[in-house]
Amino acid sequence: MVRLEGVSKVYQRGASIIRAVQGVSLEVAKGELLAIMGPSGSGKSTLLNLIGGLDRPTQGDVVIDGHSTRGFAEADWTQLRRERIGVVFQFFNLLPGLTARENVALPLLLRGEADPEKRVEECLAAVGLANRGEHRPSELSGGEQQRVAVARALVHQPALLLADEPTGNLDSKVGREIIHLIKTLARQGGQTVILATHSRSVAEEADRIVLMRDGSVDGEGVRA
Amino acid sequence: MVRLEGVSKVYQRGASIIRAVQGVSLEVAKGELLAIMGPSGSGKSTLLNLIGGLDRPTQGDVVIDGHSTRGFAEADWTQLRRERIGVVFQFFNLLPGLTARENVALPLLLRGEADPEKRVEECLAAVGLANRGEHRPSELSGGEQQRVAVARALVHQPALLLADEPTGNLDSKVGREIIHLIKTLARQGGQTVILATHSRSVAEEADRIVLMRDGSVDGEGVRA
Ligand SMILES: Nc1ncnc2c1ncn2[C@@H]1O[C@H](COP(=O)(O)OP(=O)(O)OP(=O)(O)O)[C@@H](O)[C@H]1O
Ligand SMILES: Nc1ncnc2c1ncn2[C@@H]1O[C@H](COP(=O)(O)OP(=O)(O)OP(=O)(O)O)[C@@H](O)[C@H]1O
Ligand SMILES: [Mg+2]
Ligand SMILES: [Mg+2]
Repeated sequence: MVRLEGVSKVYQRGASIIRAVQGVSLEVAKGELLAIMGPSGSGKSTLLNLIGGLDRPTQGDVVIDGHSTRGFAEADWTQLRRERIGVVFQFFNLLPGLTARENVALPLLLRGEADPEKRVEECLAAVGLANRGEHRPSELSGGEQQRVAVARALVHQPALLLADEPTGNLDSKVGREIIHLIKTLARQGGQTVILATHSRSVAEEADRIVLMRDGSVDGEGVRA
Repeated sequence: MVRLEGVSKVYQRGASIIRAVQGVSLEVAKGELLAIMGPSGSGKSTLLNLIGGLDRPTQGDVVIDGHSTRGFAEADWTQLRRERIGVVFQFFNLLPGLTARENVALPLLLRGEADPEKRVEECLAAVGLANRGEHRPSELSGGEQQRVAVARALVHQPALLLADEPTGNLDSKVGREIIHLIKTLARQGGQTVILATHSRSVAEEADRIVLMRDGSVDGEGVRA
């Protein structure tokens, strides 16, 4: 499903060089659930953004479904994301002017689906927000906004889910429910999941855990 | 330092009524470190916002240093926050157009301090970001942005610190360092700290833990 070949990302600002990701090579099989752990600033979000085409690597190649993305234009990534990739951003990126229901419906509307209502209500209910569909992000708590972001990333049943700290603003009980939801849907639909987390108990739900430190990963990781 | 007398906050939107905070009475002594825990959506952020005057209660009174704030105008709260209250928001509220250093300096500049540099560098170093002062929030990781927000809230040595999930985007090691920093500074300066958290290990650093559920607190809480 996903293969990284010597992927690096370097930010240069005047004299200072920040090596956010350094020579990461990794393979994630179809249907696998991979957790990435690592200290604050170690490169987790940068790596997820590179895999989802939200940022371009300085070196190396991101191979999705056997196809190199090295020559991808912006429009190629947009189409791939729309059809096969769901993303839960670390700070949600919900559209403030839309209601929770409209935010969740967006991936389906962008694919031209005429009747997204039923699927949207299912996803809102699955994350415990059945009766909050009419509220805008500013009227929801931090954890409720995060759950809307999770519902939005799952609504179009993407082949690949990239989730950046999907339970960071949740209490442990609701956090467990959300991870079990992601895991159940992934098993049912054969989805591949790559998630970044600071929580040990979330990482232990994965098939494999990789550790990042200063932009590089420690080999193939360990069985969770 | 802080006394809440039957404080409630109700949001009304057409037919739906959301009781975010319901009849909370609580006293926090000067120099005390209080932790508030509770499920996602239970009212933690709303309560902190009411204590800091970032929102107005529907009923009840927020008493700070023995003075009722019932008659406070916007300008009174602004002055009180500028002089005596520091806030770490759940989603940071950093100014995107300013560097990390400028964001941290802001509370001092607003008080008319001419030479904030030395104190600003101390705070950036204290949160582990000594060499990132020139970067803007968009160039920092989630956890790094959170640490800038903590440094900004501490820089003017406020009498009262309100911190909403101050370690939510940090790994456990850096999270522990930040809480110990807050605790040490509070002990040295006699500061009162009220923090909301989903992390048991953070809450255990406090003097007392109060639980919120559906907008109300469970009495006086327990000794941590
Ligand atoms: N403007 C608003 N209109 C309607 N409801 C609101 C508004 N602001 C907050 N709420 C609701 O009030 C309740 C309490 O929200 P609050 O942000 O205080 O929760 P919290 O304990 O901080 O949760 P979290 O741990 O998820 O951050 C939530 O159910 C939220 O949806
Ligand atoms: N535009 C940028 N310019 C300079 N440095 C950057 C930029 N974006 C990210 N970085 C740096 O790259 C490093 C990796 O950042 P990244 O966001 O991937 O970390 P992370 O592992 O997700 O951390 P966290 O757990 O705090 O969210 C950080 O030190 C960050 O400051
Ligand atoms: Mg991150
Ligand atoms: Mg909150």
